[in-house]
Amino acid sequence: SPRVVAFINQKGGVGKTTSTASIGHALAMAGRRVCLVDLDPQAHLTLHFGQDADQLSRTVYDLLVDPTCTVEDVLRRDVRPNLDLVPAVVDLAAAETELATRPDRTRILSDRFAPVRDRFDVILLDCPPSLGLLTLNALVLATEIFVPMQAHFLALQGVGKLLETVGMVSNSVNPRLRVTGIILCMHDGQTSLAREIVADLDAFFHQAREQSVPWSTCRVLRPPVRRNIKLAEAPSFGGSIFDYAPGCPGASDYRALAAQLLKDWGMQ
Amino acid sequence: SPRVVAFINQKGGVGKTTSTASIGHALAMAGRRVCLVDLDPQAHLTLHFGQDADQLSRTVYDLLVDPTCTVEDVLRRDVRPNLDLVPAVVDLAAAETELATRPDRTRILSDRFAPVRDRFDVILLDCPPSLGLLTLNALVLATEIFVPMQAHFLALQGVGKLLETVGMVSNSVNPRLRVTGIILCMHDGQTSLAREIVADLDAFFHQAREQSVPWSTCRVLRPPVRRNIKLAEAPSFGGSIFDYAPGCPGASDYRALAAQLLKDWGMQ
Ligand SMILES: Nc1ncnc2c1ncn2[C@@H]1O[C@H](COP(=O)(O)OP(=O)(O)OP(=O)(O)O)[C@@H](O)[C@H]1O
Ligand SMILES: Nc1ncnc2c1ncn2[C@@H]1O[C@H](COP(=O)(O)OP(=O)(O)OP(=O)(O)O)[C@@H](O)[C@H]1O
Ligand SMILES: [Mg+2]
Ligand SMILES: [Mg+2]
Repeated sequence: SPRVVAFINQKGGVGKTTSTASIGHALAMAGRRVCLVDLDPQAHLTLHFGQDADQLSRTVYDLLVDPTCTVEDVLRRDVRPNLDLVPAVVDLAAAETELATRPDRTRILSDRFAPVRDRFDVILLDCPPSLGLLTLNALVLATEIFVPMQAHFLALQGVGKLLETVGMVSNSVNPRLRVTGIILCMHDGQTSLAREIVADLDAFFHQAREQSVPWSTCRVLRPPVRRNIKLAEAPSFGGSIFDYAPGCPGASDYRALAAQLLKDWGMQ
Repeated sequence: SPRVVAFINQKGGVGKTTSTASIGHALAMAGRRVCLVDLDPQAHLTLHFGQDADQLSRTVYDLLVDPTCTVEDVLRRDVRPNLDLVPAVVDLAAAETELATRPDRTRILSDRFAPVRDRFDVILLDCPPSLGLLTLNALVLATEIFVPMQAHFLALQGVGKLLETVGMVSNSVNPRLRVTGIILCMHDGQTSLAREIVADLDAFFHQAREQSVPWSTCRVLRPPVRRNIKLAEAPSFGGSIFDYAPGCPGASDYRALAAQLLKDWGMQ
């Protein structure tokens, strides 16, 4: 049964989409069957793979709001070898309002995705910068959570609030949900600020191992992903970093992260 | 009558708070009477000036929801020489829901702030990463808007949506509202991506000069603010960049930006 990872952080611009796209593509290149799901009305993950929203007749929006729409209708097969994508479009912003009154509104994605779930080794869910209904749908489908973040002082504040929300979800709708990894994005490893923040995070998760909390097995994933302008350029070429600049430091860091995940998951 | 500038961008982590704090402090150091208003439930601007939320009995939240609370109650005088602050706390997140049914809900800040408005030369409003009710209150009080952003491909998309919202507000509640400046934050000036994005922005605003749109006088402000880790470190010391590292490149860029603004505003 597949690893289902939600990339979550209610702070904007921290590296959720870049991490989902890059790790997803790296895992597919390593031969695993991967599905990416774009849950953000900004549809940046969809852009990362050159998918034109105007040509998308069926997206995750339809999957959520239209009972006649199936996951087979929206699944774009092999956008890259071994890599499928459920795309998003801007209309998705309306989903939160449209679904607000349905009693099963946090379960919809999980229920609708179920028929194809076991087709994949890994499913990655890119979430918008909020803890609203779209993110909650991801938290119900997922088995684990990665938190992309920058090693900055203000970023630490958001993490506390995020863990609190995860705690509530795992206590109510998805008891097996774990926070298993922090991804350090846009990392300036040379600075004392970054080193201090990483040390704080390592210490926090070390003492959490003794507690019965959903992040008791969480650790900071290595390597951190260095700031590398190539990662910001790639989406303007409609491709991931592995399409655009496979030899650059950003590609190398994400490839190493993916390789480490395959080890941890016993999937080599 | 004062310059009232809202720092707006619905994308997260683009430099709104850092710009509001740094430009505000620089203008105060240049001898102008400045008021900063923190409209973000994250209360990062409040942190930037070492203001402890637990000690804040009165914040912008009270100003918005409690009719007995006056602006004099919440105004923290001289947090730095010439610099007053209306702080925020996390409770502010509830304001959007609490005010949702009031017919005057976008005017409240403007109305409640009116008694002290003319005490200042410049009022700067730090907004959350959304186009919701708190940001709309800023848009009604403001006379102009600055948009902090990174010169990245994905950042351009957000700007279009932002301008559309500004257009709607200026057509309905605040006809004199102008978008007057783009602030380039965390700028990697050496990269071709940054140069291309800046060229695109310059060209866009050049052709907008002929149109009757609220951004017809907007330009990219100079200098761009370089990426500088000192700017990320400053809030962890409870101070602005001018308290923490007044000689660093980040301080120099924001000081130069503020000086240019004073020229443009005829306020030297
Ligand atoms: N390691 C990196 N080096 C340089 N630029 C990066 C890096 N990682 C991400 N970026 C750029 O930073 C910006 C924000 O990254 P990204 O879109 O992945 O964040 P996000 O958390 O998904 O944002 P949002 O909250 O808007 O969904 C993008 O322009 C992206 O290209
Ligand atoms: N020029 C810069 N160089 C380095 N770091 C910076 C720079 N400007 C801002 N930062 C850091 O980047 C992060 C995001 O900046 P900031 O908080 O100003 O953005 P924001 O748009 O206000 O975010 P939010 O949407 O969460 O309110 C912060 O950790 C900040 O310290
Ligand atoms: Mg994203
Ligand atoms: Mg901010």
